[in-house]
Amino acid sequence: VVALKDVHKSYRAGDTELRVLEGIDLVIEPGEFVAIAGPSGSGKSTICNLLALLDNPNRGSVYFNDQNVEELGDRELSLLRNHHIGIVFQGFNLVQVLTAHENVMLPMEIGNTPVDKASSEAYRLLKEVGLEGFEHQRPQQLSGGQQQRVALARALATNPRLVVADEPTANLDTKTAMQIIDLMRNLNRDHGVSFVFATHDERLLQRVSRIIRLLDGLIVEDTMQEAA
Amino acid sequence: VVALKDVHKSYRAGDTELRVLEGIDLVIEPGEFVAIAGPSGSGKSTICNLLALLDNPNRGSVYFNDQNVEELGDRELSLLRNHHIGIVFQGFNLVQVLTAHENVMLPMEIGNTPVDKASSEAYRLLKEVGLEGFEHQRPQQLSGGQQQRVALARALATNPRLVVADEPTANLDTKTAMQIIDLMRNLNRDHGVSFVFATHDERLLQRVSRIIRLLDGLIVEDTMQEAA
Ligand SMILES: Nc1ncnc2c1ncn2[C@@H]1O[C@H](COP(=O)(O)OP(=O)(O)OP(=O)(O)O)[C@@H](O)[C@H]1O
Ligand SMILES: Nc1ncnc2c1ncn2[C@@H]1O[C@H](COP(=O)(O)OP(=O)(O)OP(=O)(O)O)[C@@H](O)[C@H]1O
Ligand SMILES: [Mg+2]
Ligand SMILES: [Mg+2]
Repeated sequence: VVALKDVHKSYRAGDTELRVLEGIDLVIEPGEFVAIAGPSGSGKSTICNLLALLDNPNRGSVYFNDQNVEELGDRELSLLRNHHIGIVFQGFNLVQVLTAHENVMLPMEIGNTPVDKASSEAYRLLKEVGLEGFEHQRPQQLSGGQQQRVALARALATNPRLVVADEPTANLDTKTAMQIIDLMRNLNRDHGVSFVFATHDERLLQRVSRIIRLLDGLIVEDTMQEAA
Repeated sequence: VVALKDVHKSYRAGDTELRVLEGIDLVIEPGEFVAIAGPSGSGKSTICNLLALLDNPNRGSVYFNDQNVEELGDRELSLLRNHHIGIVFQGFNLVQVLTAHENVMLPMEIGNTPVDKASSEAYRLLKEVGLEGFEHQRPQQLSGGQQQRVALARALATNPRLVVADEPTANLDTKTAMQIIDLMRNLNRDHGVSFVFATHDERLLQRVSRIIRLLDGLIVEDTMQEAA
């Protein structure tokens, strides 16, 4: 569903160049439930941004459904992202002036879903992530873990084929984290939604079926496992 | 060093009232290394804000060094916080337009430390949290876990007596998290700095000497343990 071919990414700061990704080859098939693990600063968020088509590599190519995304115009790319990809950012990135319910509706409205349908779907998703009763709070009135769950509900709003979630359980206690992982596991099994997580959280790492380990800008391990 | 006496905290949203803390009694002695655990939304961050003197309870009192903080004027309170309390926020709250180095210097400059001393201390602290080489990056040029560590370095900048850290390891891989926990454990043992963590992270919970559990706005457990 998404693939990186010999992808390099570096940042320039003045005249120094920081090489973050040094040649990444990575294929995510439909229906996968994969984690990308690695030390702080190793490039997990950078890979998430590339997989979610939010950023471009300096070298190498990104493919979505076997098409090189460089061939797509801005508008096509934007539509594709809105319809097919859900992203949970490490810092949540919720719109501060909108309520939780409005935040979750946003991608659906951008995708031209009728308002009444978007509204009931947003209520349903917020209930699914355990936030019934909090729909009309704004982000600063929500706890860290509650904001994290609004961000997940928003990522699921347009029924995407691929969800890229950067540390989706970092701010959750174990009981809530397990409920959230169950929710994602069910969407994966019953609806074939592909999930790619950037995470260091053992509770999530134990429940994925494939772990990709990053170190010094390269993939050093890519193994299948029996999900717990 | 800090204590909450029968503290109640609630938020009003329209005509509904959300009761978050329902009567909390909590004493933190000098030199303690304590964790506050509990489900997402249970009130951990709310307690952190009260302990760090950033917020006031609706009922009940907060004492710092045995003095009721209500007796302090705004200016006194502000000086006390700057000199004696370091806080790590769940969302980091770094100043986006300043570099990591400048962010760490900020509390020292506010406290009238000479610039050259503040500058070398900031470099030292950033090295201690593993960020040597990243001192001149701004927050958006840093990974989530790197930002988290800048926030910790900033909290330690004025040699505070009490550090209140809200989920300080949530965005860190295990190796880095252990280094950070070691750093805090050493400051605690060798310099008597009191640490209060709000966390659900098992890796940190195993290394504190006391765990306070929150549920439905009340403390349901307060036990000493052998730190790992
Ligand atoms: N805009 C930028 N300019 C310069 N350097 C950057 C920029 N964005 C990220 N970096 C650097 O790229 C490296 C990788 O960052 P990335 O956010 O992908 O790491 P990560 O694996 O997600 O880390 P964490 O686990 O701490 O979230 C880091 O060393 C970071 O400092
Ligand atoms: N300004 C506010 N207005 C209304 N409700 C608020 C406000 N701030 C926090 N709350 C509510 O207070 C409750 C406790 O929030 P708090 O941030 O202390 O929880 P927490 O234990 O830190 O959660 P987490 O583990 O998710 O970070 C939550 O249900 C939250 O929605
Ligand atoms: Mg990251
Ligand atoms: Mg919190």
